[in-house]
Amino acid sequence: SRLEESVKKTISENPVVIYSKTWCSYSMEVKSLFKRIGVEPLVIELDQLGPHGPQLQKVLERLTGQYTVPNVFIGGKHIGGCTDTVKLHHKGELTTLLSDLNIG
Amino acid sequence: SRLEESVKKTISENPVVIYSKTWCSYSMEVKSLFKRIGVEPLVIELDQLGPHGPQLQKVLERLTGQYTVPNVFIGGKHIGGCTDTVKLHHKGELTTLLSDLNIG
Ligand SMILES: N[C@@H](CCC(=O)N[C@@H](CS)C(=O)NCC(=O)O)C(=O)O
Ligand SMILES: N[C@@H](CCC(=O)N[C@@H](CS)C(=O)NCC(=O)O)C(=O)O
Ligand code: FES
Repeated sequence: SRLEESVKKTISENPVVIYSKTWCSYSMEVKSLFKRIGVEPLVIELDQLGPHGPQLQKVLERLTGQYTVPNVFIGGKHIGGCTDTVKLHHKGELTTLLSDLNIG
Repeated sequence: SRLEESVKKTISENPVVIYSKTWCSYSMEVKSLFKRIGVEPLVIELDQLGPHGPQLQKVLERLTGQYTVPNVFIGGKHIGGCTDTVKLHHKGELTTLLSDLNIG
């Protein structure tokens, strides 16, 4: 579908992409984590897109198996949600992954 | 207002009350915290009350200054949100407060 193609384009053209909701604390946590490590993600706030928000959320589920937000992509790869990203960081693997991809 | 009176009644008649949203991870965290310490809170899911949900959320803001969820009350007293409750627990003060009130 066209929406699916636009998501694939977005995650391939942007090193870090976060599908988020503005009022969601887990989304806030993952956004501020990237800020702390000096990386500026492309953030797409699903609650600010009118009817496109829920549509995008379903497309992301189709593409990644994950319906929930935040939904995090690094270097075009699906990373997961807040907990997954924080775990990766605690293992030291987040900054490694980012530097391997020359991000940040 | 009648809604305000019903909130005051709810928090005075129930030792632990959590105003929550079913799909919110912070709400899930605080609900499972009480479960882990063996306390059964009264949980009011604001997203399952149709138009009453947003109305209740505004009443809670008027009563406590807090608009966000989760919104936690113990022994009729406003405790705060997820972070506040977790902090209290890490300091050992949550179980103390609950036992002082003969809860759980
Ligand atoms: N363990 C997941 C939890 C994700 C989750 O449950 N997200 C909630 C918001 S906190 C969600 O997407 N709920 C459905 C919705 O908002 O549409 C993570 O760490 O990201
Ligand atoms: N630090 C607060 C954060 C509370 C917060 O930002 N809650 C969000 C959901 S996670 C909220 O209520 N957003 C507005 C809404 O859902 O109506 C806490 O620990 O509870
Ligand atoms: S909506 Fe509350 S943590 Fe996501």
